Amino acid sequence: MISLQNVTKTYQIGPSLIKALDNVNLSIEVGEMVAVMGPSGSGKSTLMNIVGCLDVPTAGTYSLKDRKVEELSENELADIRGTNIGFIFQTYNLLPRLTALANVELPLLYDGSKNTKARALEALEKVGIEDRKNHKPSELSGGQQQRVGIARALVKNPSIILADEPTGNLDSKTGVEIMALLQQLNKNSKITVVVVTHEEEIANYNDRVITFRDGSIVSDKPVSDK
Amino acid sequence: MISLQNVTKTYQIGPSLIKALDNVNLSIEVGEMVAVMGPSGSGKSTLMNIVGCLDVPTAGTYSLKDRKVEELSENELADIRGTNIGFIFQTYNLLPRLTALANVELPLLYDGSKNTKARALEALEKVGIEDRKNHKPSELSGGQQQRVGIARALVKNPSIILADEPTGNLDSKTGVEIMALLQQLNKNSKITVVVVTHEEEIANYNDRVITFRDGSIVSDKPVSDK
Ligand SMILES: Nc1ncnc2c1ncn2[C@@H]1O[C@H](COP(=O)(O)OP(=O)(O)OP(=O)(O)O)[C@@H](O)[C@H]1O
Ligand SMILES: Nc1ncnc2c1ncn2[C@@H]1O[C@H](COP(=O)(O)OP(=O)(O)OP(=O)(O)O)[C@@H](O)[C@H]1O
Ligand SMILES: [Mg+2]
Ligand SMILES: [Mg+2]
Repeated sequence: MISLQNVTKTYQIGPSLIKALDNVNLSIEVGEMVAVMGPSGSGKSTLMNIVGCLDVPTAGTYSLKDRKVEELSENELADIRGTNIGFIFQTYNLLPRLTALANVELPLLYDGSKNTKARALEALEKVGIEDRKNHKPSELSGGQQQRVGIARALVKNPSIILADEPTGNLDSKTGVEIMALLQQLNKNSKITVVVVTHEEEIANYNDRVITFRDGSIVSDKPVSDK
Repeated sequence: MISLQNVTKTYQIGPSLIKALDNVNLSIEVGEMVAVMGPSGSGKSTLMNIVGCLDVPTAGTYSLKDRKVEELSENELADIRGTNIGFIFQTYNLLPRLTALANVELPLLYDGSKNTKARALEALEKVGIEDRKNHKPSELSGGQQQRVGIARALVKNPSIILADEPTGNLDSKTGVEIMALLQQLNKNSKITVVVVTHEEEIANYNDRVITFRDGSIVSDKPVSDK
């Protein structure tokens, strides 16, 4: 359902050509739970942005549910980003003037949903920060901001969750709770989950681990000890 | 040299009173290397902001080198923040319109130092990202931005380094390199280092581990297996 064929992403900075992704071939099926690992700067966030339709390849093709993303209309793209994909950003990207609750409620308001406050509150409860619902991001700890980002990504029950280092600022216990939540969504609701992580024990909550180095995939293995 | 006596920090949000720090007593001597751990929201960043003179207690006293910080003049405070303390922020706080090199050079320009470009470049080399010196923050990976923040904190050779989760977005190998660098500065140059971390193996690079829960210190122990 997620298919990258010979995907390359390059940037030009002054005289240097940077290859953030270098000829990447990758397939992820519906209902899989996959970890993406690799050194800092190896292309993981770039991959996630392309998979999440937030960025486009310089070369190669990205297909989602058998449709080439470059051939989709702007409306179809907005629909995918808004409804089907829940994105947890590495740097949270919360709106600074809105409270935690309002940040999580916003995606629901955009498509005229009912019951928006109750659903946003339920998402905050799932990540354990409902008691901070009236705080703005600057009034929250780093890990609390991270969890608002997670709640926001989950609130529309997306069919794909892309989590870019969702536990980086969380203590082990809270990190385990988040991974258990993602695992539950994957197993019970068949949601496809991709998690970028630097930690082996977080990677082991997944079925498969893909490892990047310098923009290329260097290994792609099932997680054995289950 | 760092001494908190009965320090409390509270916030009022609507009807709730939040106790971010609750009667904290803590002493850190010159040349110590200390880890601070605890669940998300337990007060670690609040502690660091007070120790770094970026915030003030609601109650209690914070003394730095035997001088009560509340009695220092604005000039003396600016001097401490600018020269003596290198702060590595949990959310990097880089200037978005400046390159990595310019972000690291900025503290040196403020006090009329010589050789600013060379010194900034050397700091970037120490954290392994000199090849990204001309990138702006939005053109860097999460871990690369984190390392620019680390280089900036070290460039003025401060006597105290406060690192709030310096390896949160780094793969283990790069994280180990950063901790080895901090350890080297501590052992060779007698720099006092305080590291907030969620990871046990990072904490073990330190001499002592202080653990917070709900704004209070619940344990304070030496690191035994060295
Ligand atoms: N400006 C503020 N207004 C209200 N509450 C605040 C403010 N800043 C922090 N808090 C609250 O104080 C508590 C401690 O925050 P702090 O940032 O010190 O936690 P932390 O231990 O660093 O957490 P993390 O590991 O998630 O970074 C949190 O519960 C947070 O919600
Ligand atoms: N807009 C840009 N312009 C130039 N180079 C970029 C840009 N965005 C990313 N890069 C470069 O592309 C490479 C891959 O970046 P990416 O953010 O995908 O890494 P990452 O694997 O997510 O790293 P981390 O673990 O540190 O978050 C990095 O070396 C980075 O410097
Ligand atoms: Mg990244
Ligand atoms: Mg913090």
